[in-house]
Amino acid sequence: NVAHGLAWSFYLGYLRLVLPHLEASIAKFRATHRGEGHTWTCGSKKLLILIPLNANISDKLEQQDDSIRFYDNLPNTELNRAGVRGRVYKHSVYTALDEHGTSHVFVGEYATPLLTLYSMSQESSAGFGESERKQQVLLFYRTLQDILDQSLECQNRYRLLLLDDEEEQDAHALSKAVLRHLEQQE
Amino acid sequence: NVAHGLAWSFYLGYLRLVLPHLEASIAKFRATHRGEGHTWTCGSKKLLILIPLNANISDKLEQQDDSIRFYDNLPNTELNRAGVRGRVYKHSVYTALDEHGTSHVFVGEYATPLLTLYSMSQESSAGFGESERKQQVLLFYRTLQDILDQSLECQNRYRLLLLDDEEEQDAHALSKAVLRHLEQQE
Ligand SMILES: Nc1nc(=O)c2ncn([C@@H]3O[C@@H]4COP(=O)(O)O[C@H]5[C@@H](O)[C@H](n6cnc7c(N)ncnc76)O[C@@H]5COP(=O)(O)O[C@@H]3[C@@H]4O)c2[nH]1
Repeated sequence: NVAHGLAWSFYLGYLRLVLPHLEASIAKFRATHRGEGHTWTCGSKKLLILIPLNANISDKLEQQDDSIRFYDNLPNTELNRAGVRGRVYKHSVYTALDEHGTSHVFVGEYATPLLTLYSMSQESSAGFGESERKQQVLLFYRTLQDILDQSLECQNRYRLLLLDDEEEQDAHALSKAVLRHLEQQE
Repeated sequence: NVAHGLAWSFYLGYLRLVLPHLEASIAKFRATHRGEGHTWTCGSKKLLILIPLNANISDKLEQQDDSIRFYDNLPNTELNRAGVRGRVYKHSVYTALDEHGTSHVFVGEYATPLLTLYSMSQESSAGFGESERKQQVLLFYRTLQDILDQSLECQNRYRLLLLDDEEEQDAHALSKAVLRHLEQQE
């Protein structure tokens, strides 16, 4: 099952390497980005991992929802990996505007392996089509949840946001999901 | 099958994005690294993708074989991917000493998904063990070969080096495999 392997790859090759550095990165970022009028909450210190059920992923979050703006990148983490010297790992920081015009900070990105699931469903030689894709996204989500629940390195450092494709009619579905998460963390 | 999905992911999420930029990166590198006493050949302009059958991967190639030295990194490629702004992709350049003491340049790295296969075989909850791992590495290799054979973006820009675990007794197995490839390209 493709999604099972991609969930393990996402954890073993990324989340367990980067999440332990997240808090320190965010602290450095806040020290160099003071007084810029944005609201930081407890939820701002977790990596929001966006998982859209229809695997429809933008390269820039603000293309998905105009209440979202790119703020800046966190400082880089560099690791020697499998022959690549100083491979760079980074996360992007965004703000989401609520209905009062308050700008809330969050660190977020799509679960990149979903791009693979999406592209594989378009390549006839890859062996699965659009109808299986949604099942594979759900399998990815559940497998990742199980893995992360057992992971000490990742505990309390992330939040998986499963985004329903039925809410796609709402141009602000993404910022609303993010803001709901940030409120719940308070 | 885990290896099938990882091969597709490696192609769709990495090789087809980075290989088209390789030649230009190498040209820039050579312009800023002139007259340093190393030999460049046609084979030096392809990405050597190392696939050890026992999935035993070092983070630094020179740890595997002391005839290999790290030279420098190619210039970075930055791409906006799934919400990460300016995600960095880079390759490391190495030299391999032949038996006459000539230092040959190559751009090489292990196939990163093999790290996932290796770690999954160590995690009991991931669903496969050491005995299946070798089969999965072979499946990865064959699937990747088939995908790359059909890929216009990647044609002539890479070489897959399958490294036999029986040659592991030879401390210079890796540099010999690399040098054999470089000679064949002449
Ligand atoms: N050598 C090498 N250099 C790279 O820069 C690189 N980037 C990706 N890959 C490999 O290609 C394949 C597809 O990548 P994808 O991004 O879809 O999944 C990635 C992605 O979802 C996440 N990830 C890894 N590195 C990053 C990163 N820097 N930023 C965001 N996500 C990342 O974790 C998954 C597994 O990563 P790797 O296990 O390192 O191997 C990947 C994978 O096999 C790379 N391999």
